[in-house]
Amino acid sequence: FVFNILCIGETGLGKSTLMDSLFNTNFESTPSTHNLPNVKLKAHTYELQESNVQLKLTLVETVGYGDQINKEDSFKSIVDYIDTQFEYYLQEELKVKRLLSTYHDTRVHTCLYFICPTGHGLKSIDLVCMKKLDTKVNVIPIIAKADTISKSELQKFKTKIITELRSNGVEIYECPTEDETVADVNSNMNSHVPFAVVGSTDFAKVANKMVRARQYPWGTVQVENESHCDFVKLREMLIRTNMEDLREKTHDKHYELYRKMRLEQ
Amino acid sequence: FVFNILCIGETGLGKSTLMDSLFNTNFESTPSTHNLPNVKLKAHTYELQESNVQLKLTLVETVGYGDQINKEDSFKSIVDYIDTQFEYYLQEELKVKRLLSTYHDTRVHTCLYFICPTGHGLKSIDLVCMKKLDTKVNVIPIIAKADTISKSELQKFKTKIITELRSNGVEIYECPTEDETVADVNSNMNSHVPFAVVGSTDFAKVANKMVRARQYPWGTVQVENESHCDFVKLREMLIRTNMEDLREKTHDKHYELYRKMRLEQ
Ligand SMILES: Nc1nc2c(ncn2[C@@H]2O[C@H](COP(=O)(O)OP(=O)(O)O)[C@@H](O)[C@H]2O)c(=O)[nH]1
Ligand SMILES: Nc1nc2c(ncn2[C@@H]2O[C@H](COP(=O)(O)OP(=O)(O)O)[C@@H](O)[C@H]2O)c(=O)[nH]1
Repeated sequence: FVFNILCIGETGLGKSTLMDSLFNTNFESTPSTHNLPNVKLKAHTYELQESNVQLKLTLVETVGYGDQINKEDSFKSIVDYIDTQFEYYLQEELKVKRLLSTYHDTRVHTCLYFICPTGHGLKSIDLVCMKKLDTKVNVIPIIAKADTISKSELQKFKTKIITELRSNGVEIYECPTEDETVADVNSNMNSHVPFAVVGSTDFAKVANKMVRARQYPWGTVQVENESHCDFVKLREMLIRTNMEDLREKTHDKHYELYRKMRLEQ
Repeated sequence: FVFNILCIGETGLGKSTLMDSLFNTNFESTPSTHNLPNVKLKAHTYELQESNVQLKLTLVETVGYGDQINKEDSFKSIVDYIDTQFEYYLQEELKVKRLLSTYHDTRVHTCLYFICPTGHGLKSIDLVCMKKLDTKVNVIPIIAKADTISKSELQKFKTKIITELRSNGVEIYECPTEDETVADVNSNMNSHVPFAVVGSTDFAKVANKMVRARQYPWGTVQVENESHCDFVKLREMLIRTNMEDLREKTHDKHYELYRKMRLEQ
């Protein structure tokens, strides 16, 4: 089982922390600095056991995204990375003697776009970036560090984001609802997008159990408490219910479009 | 009593909310959008009663700071604004028949620079901007939306910021410690910089009193609770202990430098 996730977001938005939380592990990662001259991507591949399945997970994270004073080239390295993985697959597919079944597929199955929890809406860089990526990868926007936003502000913020995405023609990933067995669960998930997530590498004792949490003087945010944030929904959507659909859409929709445009050149 | 504050920071960092909290009032302000093509400044002047003194307060806020994909011109409008106020004063000062005692002084007495609570350090734009302003205005860096940062992360973050400011030669405002009557209070204040602040336009009932607070499902952040954030220290430093020193340094140090460079041209 291969699964590849690309995380895009400004430095310090909790990308590494969220990945550790989602996969319940401590991925090796050196904390990023804010002063890279251009956006880099760092990719790591890990072998994990997830729901009794052997998972070959590749996590790709942007480094320095949004930090430059001039952000015009922020997208180039991201788009290049996605296209390069399509290109490798295409080259393998076009071989006379090929081994697609054992080929290590590095195509990006989903892009988690981390939105800054300003409360006001999307930034220009968010809209421009997601618009460049929506025909190349399944885009899932998430509100990072959602413990910054109170319940009353959150619904307004989510509505504003969805409105801005729609009015700018940005296509985001939607969980499939044709299959009756998952239709209800999936349309419920779709109604909560963008998921407001909180991640943590720390644990706290709550009701005699050690749970992932962020402790503040005024209270403890429990990552897996659904009345605190949408972390559980994101994990459900990403890893449990829709991993197969994300891989299929990458192959049948995004890769096909790349291949068609590439072979028409 | 005239006092002029310039607030610089990205959209959604809580600038208007903090001003409402500091002066315990509801300043008229339309929420900002993220898509201005360049940075604007909006200034409002208010008549307030503060600690039994009639205060003519001018609040200047950046609009659209840090939102542009290319941030190179972000500083120009800010520097121009500060210099323009010095220029108006200089023109009045140079008049033969002048009325300095009734002149409405619009020179910026302090610049509150709002730092994004990433936990990682300053962004390039923060360093470049504060470096451009430190010889023109009293710069007070503050960590915005400090309820995003846990106690254990906060000290590391503050240390990182101070280190980066020092290694980049950025001069920030320091409360005066020569006067024995305020030396202790002021050096204690200086040791807490950058102040980690939380603001709120909402109130909650705590111990039978209505206090400014942000309510979350996991707890209530009390703006004026000193174990929750440094809001009280900022208010103390700005409005109660050092307002006079901020005005004096603006006149004796920053304005004099402007005047000297201007008259040498
Ligand atoms: N308030 C809050 N802070 C978080 C959250 N996740 C991570 N952090 C903190 O934010 C800082 C940056 O996190 P990190 O995962 O290194 O961000 P990255 O640069 O995007 O990989 C660290 O101090 C984390 O403890 C969250 O959900 N909420
Ligand atoms: N977590 C947190 N949110 C805040 C704080 N202050 C303001 N906000 C929220 O952040 C959003 C933007 O605040 P606003 O004052 O309009 O920011 P401005 O654009 O910088 O003027 C609003 O939803 C506020 O309720 C704070 O101290 N902490």
